[in-house]
Amino acid sequence: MGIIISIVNQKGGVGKTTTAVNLAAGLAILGKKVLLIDIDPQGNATSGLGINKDKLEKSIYNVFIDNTNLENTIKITDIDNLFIVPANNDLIGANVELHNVEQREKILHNKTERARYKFDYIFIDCPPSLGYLTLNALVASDSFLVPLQCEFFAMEGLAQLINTFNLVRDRLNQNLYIEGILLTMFDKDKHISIEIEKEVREHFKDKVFKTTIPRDIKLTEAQSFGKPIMLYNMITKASTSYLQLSKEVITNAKTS
Amino acid sequence: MGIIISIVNQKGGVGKTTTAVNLAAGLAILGKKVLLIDIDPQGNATSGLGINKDKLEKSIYNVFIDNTNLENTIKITDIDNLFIVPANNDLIGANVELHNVEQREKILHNKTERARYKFDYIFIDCPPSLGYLTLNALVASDSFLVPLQCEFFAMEGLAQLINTFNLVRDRLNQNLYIEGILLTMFDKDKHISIEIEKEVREHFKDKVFKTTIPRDIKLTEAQSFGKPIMLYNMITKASTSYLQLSKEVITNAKTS
Ligand SMILES: Nc1ncnc2c1ncn2[C@@H]1O[C@H](COP(=O)(O)OP(=O)(O)OP(=O)(O)O)[C@@H](O)[C@H]1O
Ligand SMILES: Nc1ncnc2c1ncn2[C@@H]1O[C@H](COP(=O)(O)OP(=O)(O)OP(=O)(O)O)[C@@H](O)[C@H]1O
Ligand SMILES: [Mg+2]
Ligand SMILES: [Mg+2]
Repeated sequence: MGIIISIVNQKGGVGKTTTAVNLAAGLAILGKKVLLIDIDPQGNATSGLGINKDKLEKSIYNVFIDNTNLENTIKITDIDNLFIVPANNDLIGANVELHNVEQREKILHNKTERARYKFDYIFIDCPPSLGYLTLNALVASDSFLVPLQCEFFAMEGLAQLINTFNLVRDRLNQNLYIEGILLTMFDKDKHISIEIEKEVREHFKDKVFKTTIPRDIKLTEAQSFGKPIMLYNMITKASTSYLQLSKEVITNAKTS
Repeated sequence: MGIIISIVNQKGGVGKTTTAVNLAAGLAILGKKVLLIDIDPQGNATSGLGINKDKLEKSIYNVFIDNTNLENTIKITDIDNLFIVPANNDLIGANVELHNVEQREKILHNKTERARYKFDYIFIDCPPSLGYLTLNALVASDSFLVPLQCEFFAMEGLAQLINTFNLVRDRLNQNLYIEGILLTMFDKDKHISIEIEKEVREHFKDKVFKTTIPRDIKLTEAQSFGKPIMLYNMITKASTSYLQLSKEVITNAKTS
Protein backbone atom coordinates (compact mmCIF):
# COMPACT_ATOMS: atom_id res chain seq x y z
CA MET A 1 0.00 0.00 0.00
CA GLY A 2 1.44 3.30 -1.07
CA ILE A 3 1.60 6.33 1.17
CA ILE A 4 0.22 9.76 0.26
CA ILE A 5 2.26 12.83 1.23
CA SER A 6 1.21 16.48 0.70
CA ILE A 7 3.86 19.16 0.10
CA VAL A 8 2.39 22.15 1.92
CA ASN A 9 3.20 25.68 2.98
CA GLN A 10 0.96 28.71 2.48
CA LYS A 11 4.08 30.91 2.30
CA GLY A 12 4.90 31.47 -1.31
CA GLY A 13 8.12 30.57 -3.11
CA VAL A 14 9.66 28.37 -0.39
CA GLY A 15 10.43 25.39 -2.68
CA LYS A 16 7.22 23.31 -2.57
CA THR A 17 7.21 22.51 -6.29
CA THR A 18 10.98 22.13 -6.50
CA THR A 19 10.78 19.61 -3.63
CA ALA A 20 7.72 17.79 -5.02
CA VAL A 21 9.34 17.27 -8.43
CA ASN A 22 12.85 16.37 -7.24
CA LEU A 23 11.82 14.16 -4.32
CA ALA A 24 9.37 12.28 -6.55
CA ALA A 25 12.09 11.89 -9.21
CA GLY A 26 14.65 10.78 -6.60
CA LEU A 27 12.36 8.04 -5.27
CA ALA A 28 11.57 6.89 -8.84
CA ILE A 29 15.29 6.66 -9.63
CA LEU A 30 15.72 4.56 -6.46
CA GLY A 31 13.19 2.10 -7.89
CA LYS A 32 9.94 3.21 -6.22
CA LYS A 33 6.76 3.67 -8.25
CA VAL A 34 5.73 7.29 -7.77
CA LEU A 35 2.75 9.49 -8.70
CA LEU A 36 2.90 13.28 -8.44
CA ILE A 37 -0.48 15.08 -8.31
CA ASP A 38 -0.32 18.80 -9.16
CA ILE A 39 -3.18 20.74 -7.54
CA ASP A 40 -1.69 24.23 -7.99
CA PRO A 41 -3.46 26.31 -10.69
CA GLN A 42 -0.01 27.63 -11.65
CA GLY A 43 0.83 24.08 -12.81
CA ASN A 44 4.55 24.49 -12.06
CA ALA A 45 5.03 20.79 -11.16
CA THR A 46 3.42 19.92 -14.53
CA SER A 47 5.80 22.11 -16.54
CA GLY A 48 8.68 21.22 -14.20
CA LEU A 49 8.33 17.66 -15.57
CA GLY A 50 8.18 18.80 -19.18
CA ILE A 51 4.42 18.44 -19.76
CA ASN A 52 2.75 21.05 -22.01
CA LYS A 53 -0.13 22.52 -19.98
CA ASP A 54 -1.91 23.94 -23.02
CA LYS A 55 -2.37 20.56 -24.71
CA LEU A 56 -3.98 18.62 -21.85
CA GLU A 57 -7.23 16.77 -22.58
CA LYS A 58 -7.82 16.02 -18.92
CA SER A 59 -6.30 17.46 -15.77
CA ILE A 60 -6.86 17.45 -12.02
CA TYR A 61 -9.58 20.05 -12.65
CA ASN A 62 -11.76 17.34 -14.21
CA VAL A 63 -11.20 15.11 -11.17
CA PHE A 64 -12.42 17.88 -8.83
CA ILE A 65 -15.26 19.31 -10.90
CA ASP A 66 -16.67 16.65 -13.30
CA ASN A 67 -15.98 13.48 -11.33
CA THR A 68 -13.36 12.11 -13.75
CA ASN A 69 -11.34 9.19 -12.35
CA LEU A 70 -7.80 10.00 -11.35
CA GLU A 71 -6.54 7.10 -13.49
CA ASN A 72 -7.86 8.82 -16.66
CA THR A 73 -5.65 11.88 -16.10
CA ILE A 74 -2.32 10.17 -15.34
CA LYS A 75 0.53 10.91 -17.78
CA ILE A 76 4.00 9.42 -18.14
CA THR A 77 7.16 11.51 -17.63
CA ASP A 78 10.78 11.25 -18.88
CA ILE A 79 11.57 9.11 -15.85
CA ASP A 80 10.54 5.48 -15.62
CA ASN A 81 8.44 4.83 -12.50
CA LEU A 82 7.38 8.50 -12.27
CA PHE A 83 3.86 9.51 -13.34
CA ILE A 84 1.96 12.80 -13.01
CA VAL A 85 -1.61 14.05 -12.75
CA PRO A 86 -1.20 17.48 -14.40
CA ALA A 87 -2.80 20.84 -13.58
CA ASN A 88 -3.47 23.98 -15.60
CA ASN A 89 -5.26 27.33 -15.34
CA ASP A 90 -8.69 25.69 -15.39
CA LEU A 91 -8.12 25.10 -11.69
CA ILE A 92 -8.08 28.84 -10.90
CA GLY A 93 -11.83 28.91 -10.41
CA ALA A 94 -11.91 25.68 -8.36
CA ASN A 95 -11.79 27.39 -4.96
CA VAL A 96 -15.04 29.16 -5.79
CA GLU A 97 -16.61 26.26 -7.72
CA LEU A 98 -16.03 23.88 -4.79
CA HIS A 99 -17.80 26.20 -2.35
CA ASN A 100 -21.29 24.74 -2.78
CA VAL A 101 -20.28 21.12 -3.43
CA GLU A 102 -21.24 18.33 -0.95
CA GLN A 103 -18.27 17.09 1.08
CA ARG A 104 -16.04 19.46 -0.85
CA GLU A 105 -12.99 18.68 1.29
CA LYS A 106 -13.18 14.91 0.67
CA ILE A 107 -13.22 14.84 -3.15
CA LEU A 108 -9.51 14.13 -3.58
CA HIS A 109 -9.54 11.56 -0.77
CA ASN A 110 -12.26 9.55 -2.54
CA LYS A 111 -10.42 9.76 -5.86
CA THR A 112 -6.96 8.75 -4.64
CA GLU A 113 -7.74 5.66 -2.55
CA ARG A 114 -7.48 3.23 -5.49
CA ALA A 115 -4.16 4.73 -6.62
CA ARG A 116 -2.53 3.55 -3.38
CA TYR A 117 -2.50 0.01 -4.77
CA LYS A 118 -0.53 1.02 -7.89
CA PHE A 119 2.09 3.38 -6.41
CA ASP A 120 4.58 3.24 -3.54
CA TYR A 121 4.49 7.02 -3.03
CA ILE A 122 1.91 9.61 -4.05
CA PHE A 123 2.89 13.28 -3.63
CA ILE A 124 0.51 16.25 -3.86
CA ASP A 125 2.03 19.66 -4.76
CA CYS A 126 -0.11 22.39 -3.15
CA PRO A 127 -0.69 26.08 -4.01
CA PRO A 128 0.49 28.82 -1.60
CA SER A 129 -2.79 29.14 0.30
CA LEU A 130 -4.95 27.26 2.82
CA GLY A 131 -8.12 27.09 0.70
CA TYR A 132 -10.24 24.11 -0.43
CA LEU A 133 -7.50 22.70 -2.71
CA THR A 134 -4.92 22.44 0.08
CA LEU A 135 -7.63 21.20 2.46
CA ASN A 136 -8.46 18.42 0.00
CA ALA A 137 -4.80 17.44 -0.09
CA LEU A 138 -4.48 17.28 3.71
CA VAL A 139 -7.65 15.17 4.02
CA ALA A 140 -6.42 12.77 1.31
CA SER A 141 -2.95 12.41 2.83
CA ASP A 142 -1.27 10.15 5.38
CA SER A 143 1.30 12.86 6.11
CA PHE A 144 2.57 16.24 5.00
CA LEU A 145 6.03 17.63 4.28
CA VAL A 146 6.76 21.34 4.91
CA PRO A 147 9.50 23.00 2.84
CA LEU A 148 10.79 25.91 4.90
CA GLN A 149 12.97 28.66 3.50
CA CYS A 150 15.59 29.78 6.01
CA GLU A 151 14.27 33.33 6.11
CA PHE A 152 12.22 35.42 8.51
CA PHE A 153 8.80 35.57 6.80
CA ALA A 154 8.88 31.80 6.26
CA MET A 155 9.13 31.23 10.02
CA GLU A 156 6.15 33.47 10.65
CA GLY A 157 3.79 31.27 8.65
CA LEU A 158 4.80 28.07 10.43
CA ALA A 159 2.61 28.64 13.48
CA GLN A 160 -0.43 29.17 11.25
CA LEU A 161 0.34 26.02 9.28
CA ILE A 162 0.57 23.97 12.49
CA ASN A 163 -2.82 25.41 13.55
CA THR A 164 -4.36 24.27 10.29
CA PHE A 165 -2.80 20.82 10.67
CA ASN A 166 -4.31 20.44 14.15
CA LEU A 167 -7.75 21.49 12.86
CA VAL A 168 -7.64 19.02 9.96
CA ARG A 169 -6.42 16.21 12.22
CA ASP A 170 -9.12 16.83 14.84
CA ARG A 171 -12.04 17.21 12.41
CA LEU A 172 -11.32 15.58 9.05
CA ASN A 173 -8.34 13.21 9.12
CA GLN A 174 -7.45 11.73 12.50
CA ASN A 175 -4.39 9.84 11.27
CA LEU A 176 -2.66 12.79 9.59
CA TYR A 177 0.94 13.19 10.82
CA ILE A 178 3.89 15.39 9.91
CA GLU A 179 6.36 13.71 7.53
CA GLY A 180 8.91 16.41 8.30
CA ILE A 181 10.13 19.98 7.90
CA LEU A 182 12.69 20.41 5.12
CA LEU A 183 15.09 23.35 5.21
CA THR A 184 15.40 24.70 1.65
CA MET A 185 17.60 27.32 -0.06
CA PHE A 186 20.03 26.81 2.79
CA ASP A 187 23.15 28.96 2.54
CA LYS A 188 25.80 27.97 5.10
CA ASP A 189 27.63 31.30 4.53
CA LYS A 190 24.64 33.39 5.58
CA HIS A 191 24.19 34.02 9.28
CA ILE A 192 20.38 34.07 8.98
CA SER A 193 20.33 30.50 7.55
CA ILE A 194 22.42 29.12 10.44
CA GLU A 195 20.32 30.99 13.01
CA ILE A 196 17.01 29.76 11.62
CA GLU A 197 18.25 26.16 11.31
CA LYS A 198 19.25 26.19 14.99
CA GLU A 199 15.87 27.59 16.05
CA VAL A 200 13.87 25.12 13.95
CA ARG A 201 15.85 22.06 15.11
CA GLU A 202 15.53 23.10 18.75
CA HIS A 203 11.79 23.61 18.41
CA PHE A 204 10.75 20.74 16.14
CA LYS A 205 13.53 18.22 17.04
CA ASP A 206 13.23 14.91 15.09
CA LYS A 207 10.43 16.35 12.92
CA VAL A 208 13.12 18.17 10.91
CA PHE A 209 14.82 16.20 8.12
CA LYS A 210 18.55 15.69 8.63
CA THR A 211 18.99 16.54 4.91
CA THR A 212 18.97 20.25 4.03
CA ILE A 213 18.71 21.56 0.45
CA PRO A 214 21.37 24.17 -0.48
CA ARG A 215 20.62 27.23 -2.59
CA ASP A 216 21.62 26.17 -6.11
CA ILE A 217 20.71 28.05 -9.30
CA LYS A 218 20.95 24.76 -11.24
CA LEU A 219 17.54 23.81 -9.80
CA THR A 220 15.99 26.82 -11.55
CA GLU A 221 17.86 26.08 -14.77
CA ALA A 222 16.62 22.47 -14.72
CA GLN A 223 13.04 23.75 -14.37
CA SER A 224 13.35 25.88 -17.47
CA PHE A 225 14.18 22.68 -19.36
CA GLY A 226 11.27 20.77 -17.79
CA LYS A 227 13.59 18.30 -16.06
CA PRO A 228 14.21 17.15 -12.50
CA ILE A 229 17.71 18.07 -11.32
CA MET A 230 19.00 14.46 -11.66
CA LEU A 231 18.35 14.53 -15.42
CA TYR A 232 19.81 18.02 -15.84
CA ASN A 233 22.97 17.77 -13.74
CA MET A 234 23.53 14.69 -11.63
CA ILE A 235 26.69 15.88 -9.86
CA THR A 236 25.47 19.19 -8.43
CA LYS A 237 24.95 19.46 -4.67
CA ALA A 238 21.20 19.97 -5.04
CA SER A 239 20.91 16.68 -6.92
CA THR A 240 22.77 14.68 -4.26
CA SER A 241 20.71 16.44 -1.53
CA TYR A 242 17.40 15.48 -3.07
CA LEU A 243 18.61 11.88 -3.54
CA GLN A 244 19.70 11.85 0.10
CA LEU A 245 16.27 13.19 1.10
CA SER A 246 14.63 10.39 -0.91
CA LYS A 247 16.63 7.83 1.05
CA GLU A 248 15.68 9.52 4.32
CA VAL A 249 11.98 9.36 3.41
CA ILE A 250 12.30 5.63 2.63
CA THR A 251 14.05 4.99 5.97
CA ASN A 252 11.37 6.95 7.87
CA ALA A 253 8.61 4.92 6.17
CA LYS A 254 10.23 1.68 7.34
CA THR A 255 10.54 2.75 10.95
CA SER A 256 7.24 4.56 11.47
CA MET B 1 -5.69 63.12 -5.03
CA GLY B 2 -3.59 60.12 -4.15
CA ILE B 3 -3.17 57.14 -6.42
CA ILE B 4 -3.83 53.52 -5.41
CA ILE B 5 -1.40 50.83 -6.60
CA SER B 6 -1.75 47.06 -5.99
CA ILE B 7 1.35 44.88 -5.67
CA VAL B 8 0.23 41.66 -7.37
CA ASN B 9 1.53 38.31 -8.53
CA GLN B 10 -0.11 34.95 -7.82
CA LYS B 11 3.32 33.31 -7.99
CA GLY B 12 4.61 32.94 -4.47
CA GLY B 13 7.79 34.37 -3.00
CA VAL B 14 8.65 36.79 -5.84
CA GLY B 15 9.14 39.86 -3.62
CA LYS B 16 5.63 41.38 -3.38
CA THR B 17 5.84 42.20 0.33
CA THR B 18 9.50 43.22 0.15
CA THR B 19 8.59 45.65 -2.66
CA ALA B 20 5.42 46.94 -0.95
CA VAL B 21 7.27 47.75 2.29
CA ASN B 22 10.44 49.22 0.75
CA LEU B 23 8.77 51.19 -2.04
CA ALA B 24 6.26 52.64 0.44
CA ALA B 25 9.13 53.52 2.81
CA GLY B 26 11.17 55.02 -0.03
CA LEU B 27 8.35 57.34 -1.10
CA ALA B 28 7.73 58.35 2.54
CA ILE B 29 11.44 59.23 2.94
CA LEU B 30 11.17 61.34 -0.24
CA GLY B 31 8.42 63.35 1.46
CA LYS B 32 5.25 61.70 0.12
CA LYS B 33 2.43 60.72 2.45
CA VAL B 34 1.98 56.97 2.05
CA LEU B 35 -0.48 54.31 3.25
CA LEU B 36 0.29 50.59 2.96
CA ILE B 37 -2.74 48.24 3.16
CA ASP B 38 -1.86 44.62 3.96
CA ILE B 39 -4.50 42.19 2.63
CA ASP B 40 -2.41 39.03 2.89
CA PRO B 41 -3.52 36.69 5.74
CA GLN B 42 0.19 35.98 6.36
CA GLY B 43 0.54 39.62 7.44
CA ASN B 44 4.18 39.86 6.31
CA ALA B 45 3.92 43.57 5.41
CA THR B 46 2.53 44.19 8.91
CA SER B 47 5.44 42.45 10.67
CA GLY B 48 7.87 43.80 8.06
CA LEU B 49 7.07 47.26 9.47
CA GLY B 50 7.48 46.13 13.07
CA ILE B 51 3.79 45.87 14.03
CA ASN B 52 2.83 43.04 16.42
CA LYS B 53 0.05 41.07 14.68
CA ASP B 54 -1.13 39.39 17.88
CA LYS B 55 -1.99 42.67 19.61
CA LEU B 56 -4.18 44.29 16.95
CA GLU B 57 -7.62 45.56 18.02
CA LYS B 58 -8.70 46.18 14.45
CA SER B 59 -7.27 44.98 11.16
CA ILE B 60 -8.21 44.86 7.47
CA TYR B 61 -10.38 41.84 8.37
CA ASN B 62 -12.81 44.17 10.15
CA VAL B 63 -12.96 46.42 7.09
CA PHE B 64 -13.90 43.46 4.86
CA ILE B 65 -16.23 41.60 7.19
CA ASP B 66 -17.84 44.02 9.73
CA ASN B 67 -17.90 47.23 7.74
CA THR B 68 -15.32 49.04 9.89
CA ASN B 69 -13.99 52.25 8.32
CA LEU B 70 -10.46 52.04 6.96
CA GLU B 71 -9.50 55.14 8.98
CA ASN B 72 -10.19 53.24 12.26
CA THR B 73 -7.57 50.60 11.47
CA ILE B 74 -4.66 52.83 10.38
CA LYS B 75 -1.50 52.61 12.51
CA ILE B 76 1.69 54.68 12.52
CA THR B 77 5.10 53.15 11.69
CA ASP B 78 8.74 54.02 12.56
CA ILE B 79 8.83 56.23 9.48
CA ASP B 80 7.17 59.65 9.38
CA ASN B 81 4.72 59.91 6.51
CA LEU B 82 4.26 56.10 6.36
CA PHE B 83 1.09 54.52 7.78
CA ILE B 84 -0.25 50.96 7.62
CA VAL B 85 -3.58 49.11 7.69
CA PRO B 86 -2.42 45.82 9.27
CA ALA B 87 -3.51 42.23 8.59
CA ASN B 88 -3.42 39.03 10.65
CA ASN B 89 -4.61 35.42 10.55
CA ASP B 90 -8.27 36.44 10.95
CA LEU B 91 -8.18 37.10 7.23
CA ILE B 92 -7.59 33.42 6.40
CA GLY B 93 -11.31 32.69 6.29
CA ALA B 94 -12.14 35.84 4.29
CA ASN B 95 -12.08 34.15 0.87
CA VAL B 96 -14.89 31.87 2.03
CA GLU B 97 -16.72 34.48 4.12
CA LEU B 98 -16.84 36.90 1.16
CA HIS B 99 -18.41 34.28 -1.13
CA ASN B 100 -22.04 35.13 -0.34
CA VAL B 101 -21.63 38.88 0.22
CA GLU B 102 -23.28 41.44 -2.12
CA GLN B 103 -20.78 43.16 -4.42
CA ARG B 104 -18.01 41.21 -2.74
CA GLU B 105 -15.34 42.50 -5.14
CA LYS B 106 -16.13 46.19 -4.49
CA ILE B 107 -15.79 46.28 -0.69
CA LEU B 108 -12.23 47.61 -0.64
CA HIS B 109 -12.97 50.12 -3.40
CA ASN B 110 -15.80 51.65 -1.35
CA LYS B 111 -13.63 51.80 1.76
CA THR B 112 -10.54 53.37 0.21
CA GLU B 113 -12.04 56.24 -1.77
CA ARG B 114 -11.90 58.72 1.14
CA ALA B 115 -8.29 57.81 1.93
CA ARG B 116 -7.20 59.22 -1.46
CA TYR B 117 -7.64 62.73 -0.03
CA LYS B 118 -5.22 62.09 2.86
CA PHE B 119 -2.40 60.20 1.10
CA ASP B 120 -0.26 60.73 -2.01
CA TYR B 121 0.23 56.99 -2.53
CA ILE B 122 -1.76 53.99 -1.28
CA PHE B 123 -0.21 50.55 -1.82
CA ILE B 124 -2.02 47.22 -1.38
CA ASP B 125 0.14 44.13 -0.66
CA CYS B 126 -1.66 41.05 -2.06
CA PRO B 127 -1.51 37.32 -1.18
CA PRO B 128 -0.12 34.79 -3.72
CA SER B 129 -3.50 33.90 -5.27
CA LEU B 130 -6.18 35.37 -7.55
CA GLY B 131 -9.11 35.03 -5.13
CA TYR B 132 -11.56 37.61 -3.75
CA LEU B 133 -8.89 39.48 -1.76
CA THR B 134 -6.70 40.16 -4.79
CA LEU B 135 -9.80 40.89 -6.88
CA ASN B 136 -10.84 43.52 -4.32
CA ALA B 137 -7.40 45.11 -4.59
CA LEU B 138 -7.51 45.28 -8.41
CA VAL B 139 -11.01 46.82 -8.37
CA ALA B 140 -9.93 49.42 -5.78
CA SER B 141 -6.74 50.37 -7.64
CA ASP B 142 -5.74 52.84 -10.34
CA SER B 143 -2.83 50.60 -11.34
CA PHE B 144 -0.90 47.49 -10.38
CA LEU B 145 2.80 46.71 -10.04
CA VAL B 146 4.07 43.17 -10.76
CA PRO B 147 7.25 42.02 -8.99
CA LEU B 148 8.81 39.35 -11.20
CA GLN B 149 11.56 37.04 -10.04
CA CYS B 150 14.06 36.34 -12.81
CA GLU B 151 13.34 32.63 -12.81
CA PHE B 152 11.44 30.22 -15.01
CA PHE B 153 8.29 29.49 -12.96
CA ALA B 154 7.78 33.21 -12.41
CA MET B 155 7.55 33.79 -16.16
CA GLU B 156 4.95 31.07 -16.51
CA GLY B 157 2.47 32.84 -14.26
CA LEU B 158 2.73 36.16 -16.10
CA ALA B 159 0.37 35.19 -18.93
CA GLN B 160 -2.29 34.19 -16.42
CA LEU B 161 -1.88 37.43 -14.49
CA ILE B 162 -2.31 39.47 -17.69
CA ASN B 163 -5.50 37.46 -18.43
CA THR B 164 -6.88 38.35 -15.01
CA PHE B 165 -5.97 42.03 -15.52
CA ASN B 166 -7.86 42.08 -18.82
CA LEU B 167 -10.93 40.49 -17.21
CA VAL B 168 -10.95 42.97 -14.32
CA ARG B 169 -10.47 45.92 -16.67
CA ASP B 170 -13.27 44.83 -19.00
CA ARG B 171 -15.81 43.98 -16.31
CA LEU B 172 -15.05 45.75 -13.02
CA ASN B 173 -12.54 48.60 -13.36
CA GLN B 174 -12.26 50.19 -16.82
CA ASN B 175 -9.45 52.56 -15.87
CA LEU B 176 -7.08 49.97 -14.41
CA TYR B 177 -3.62 50.18 -16.00
CA ILE B 178 -0.25 48.52 -15.40
CA GLU B 179 2.12 50.61 -13.28
CA GLY B 180 5.02 48.36 -14.30
CA ILE B 181 6.86 45.06 -14.07
CA LEU B 182 9.71 45.09 -11.56
CA LEU B 183 12.56 42.60 -11.91
CA THR B 184 13.45 41.36 -8.42
CA MET B 185 16.21 39.18 -6.96
CA PHE B 186 18.24 40.06 -10.04
CA ASP B 187 21.68 38.48 -10.13
CA LYS B 188 23.86 39.88 -12.92
CA ASP B 189 26.27 36.91 -12.58
CA LYS B 190 23.58 34.34 -13.34
CA HIS B 191 22.87 33.60 -16.97
CA ILE B 192 19.18 32.90 -16.29
CA SER B 193 18.67 36.42 -14.83
CA ILE B 194 20.17 38.11 -17.90
CA GLU B 195 18.18 35.90 -20.26
CA ILE B 196 14.86 36.56 -18.52
CA GLU B 197 15.50 40.32 -18.32
CA LYS B 198 16.12 40.42 -22.08
CA GLU B 199 12.93 38.46 -22.81
CA VAL B 200 10.76 40.57 -20.48
CA ARG B 201 12.08 43.92 -21.82
CA GLU B 202 11.56 42.80 -25.43
CA HIS B 203 8.03 41.66 -24.72
CA PHE B 204 6.75 44.35 -22.33
CA LYS B 205 8.95 47.29 -23.49
CA ASP B 206 8.32 50.51 -21.49
CA LYS B 207 6.03 48.65 -19.06
CA VAL B 208 9.17 47.32 -17.34
CA PHE B 209 10.78 49.58 -14.74
CA LYS B 210 14.31 50.70 -15.60
CA THR B 211 15.25 49.98 -11.96
CA THR B 212 15.96 46.33 -11.11
CA ILE B 213 16.28 45.03 -7.53
CA PRO B 214 19.43 42.94 -6.89
CA ARG B 215 19.42 39.78 -4.74
CA ASP B 216 20.58 41.04 -1.33
CA ILE B 217 20.33 39.07 1.92
CA LYS B 218 20.20 42.38 3.84
CA LEU B 219 16.55 42.73 2.77
CA THR B 220 15.74 39.51 4.62
CA GLU B 221 17.76 40.58 7.65
CA ALA B 222 15.92 43.91 7.76
CA GLN B 223 12.60 42.05 7.76
CA SER B 224 13.58 40.03 10.81
CA PHE B 225 14.04 43.36 12.63
CA GLY B 226 10.71 44.72 11.36
CA LYS B 227 12.38 47.52 9.43
CA PRO B 228 12.44 48.74 5.83
CA ILE B 229 15.90 48.41 4.31
CA MET B 230 16.60 52.18 4.53
CA LEU B 231 16.36 52.06 8.33
CA TYR B 232 18.42 48.86 8.58
CA ASN B 233 21.26 49.62 6.18
CA MET B 234 21.07 52.74 4.05
CA ILE B 235 24.19 52.09 1.95
CA THR B 236 23.40 48.60 0.64
CA LYS B 237 22.57 48.22 -3.06
CA ALA B 238 19.00 47.06 -2.30
CA SER B 239 18.36 50.28 -0.38
CA THR B 240 19.57 52.54 -3.20
CA SER B 241 17.59 50.44 -5.73
CA TYR B 242 14.33 50.83 -3.84
CA LEU B 243 14.94 54.59 -3.47
CA GLN B 244 15.64 54.76 -7.20
CA LEU B 245 12.41 52.85 -7.87
CA SER B 246 10.52 55.34 -5.68
CA LYS B 247 11.86 58.20 -7.83
CA GLU B 248 10.89 56.34 -10.99
CA VAL B 249 7.31 55.87 -9.70
CA ILE B 250 7.08 59.62 -8.94
CA THR B 251 8.35 60.52 -12.42
CA ASN B 252 5.88 58.13 -14.08
CA ALA B 253 2.99 59.67 -12.10
CA LYS B 254 3.91 63.14 -13.40
CA THR B 255 4.02 62.11 -17.01
CA SER B 256 1.05 59.76 -17.25
N1 LIG C 1 17.32 25.16 -3.32
C1 LIG C 1 17.07 26.13 -4.21
N2 LIG C 1 18.07 26.90 -4.65
C2 LIG C 1 17.83 27.92 -5.53
N3 LIG C 1 16.63 28.22 -6.02
C3 LIG C 1 15.59 27.48 -5.63
C4 LIG C 1 15.74 26.39 -4.70
N4 LIG C 1 14.51 25.84 -4.51
C5 LIG C 1 13.65 26.55 -5.26
N5 LIG C 1 14.30 27.52 -5.95
C6 LIG C 1 13.72 28.53 -6.86
O1 LIG C 1 12.91 29.38 -6.07
C7 LIG C 1 11.68 29.66 -6.76
C8 LIG C 1 10.54 29.19 -5.87
O2 LIG C 1 10.55 27.77 -5.78
P1 LIG C 1 9.21 26.95 -6.01
O3 LIG C 1 8.48 27.47 -7.18
O4 LIG C 1 9.55 25.52 -5.96
O5 LIG C 1 8.46 27.36 -4.66
P2 LIG C 1 6.93 27.09 -4.30
O6 LIG C 1 6.85 27.08 -2.83
O7 LIG C 1 6.45 25.91 -5.04
O8 LIG C 1 6.23 28.43 -4.89
P3 LIG C 1 4.63 28.70 -4.91
O9 LIG C 1 4.33 29.18 -3.52
O10 LIG C 1 4.45 29.80 -5.95
O11 LIG C 1 3.97 27.42 -5.29
C9 LIG C 1 11.75 28.93 -8.09
O12 LIG C 1 12.07 29.84 -9.09
C10 LIG C 1 12.83 27.89 -7.89
O13 LIG C 1 13.57 27.65 -9.06
N1 LIG D 1 15.92 41.29 -3.67
C1 LIG D 1 15.92 40.30 -2.78
N2 LIG D 1 17.09 39.71 -2.44
C2 LIG D 1 17.12 38.69 -1.56
N3 LIG D 1 16.05 38.17 -0.94
C3 LIG D 1 14.85 38.73 -1.22
C4 LIG D 1 14.71 39.81 -2.14
N4 LIG D 1 13.40 40.15 -2.21
C5 LIG D 1 12.75 39.31 -1.38
N5 LIG D 1 13.62 38.47 -0.77
C6 LIG D 1 13.33 37.38 0.18
O1 LIG D 1 12.60 36.39 -0.53
C7 LIG D 1 11.52 35.92 0.27
C8 LIG D 1 10.23 36.19 -0.49
O2 LIG D 1 9.99 37.57 -0.56
P1 LIG D 1 8.54 38.17 -0.21
O3 LIG D 1 8.04 37.54 1.03
O4 LIG D 1 8.63 39.64 -0.27
O5 LIG D 1 7.74 37.63 -1.46
P2 LIG D 1 6.15 37.62 -1.66
O6 LIG D 1 5.92 37.60 -3.13
O7 LIG D 1 5.55 38.71 -0.86
O8 LIG D 1 5.75 36.19 -1.02
P3 LIG D 1 4.24 35.65 -0.83
O9 LIG D 1 3.88 35.13 -2.20
O10 LIG D 1 4.36 34.56 0.20
O11 LIG D 1 3.42 36.81 -0.38
C9 LIG D 1 11.58 36.67 1.60
O12 LIG D 1 12.17 35.82 2.55
C10 LIG D 1 12.46 37.87 1.31
O13 LIG D 1 13.26 38.23 2.40
MG1 LIG E 1 4.73 25.74 -6.27
MG1 LIG F 1 3.97 38.63 0.51
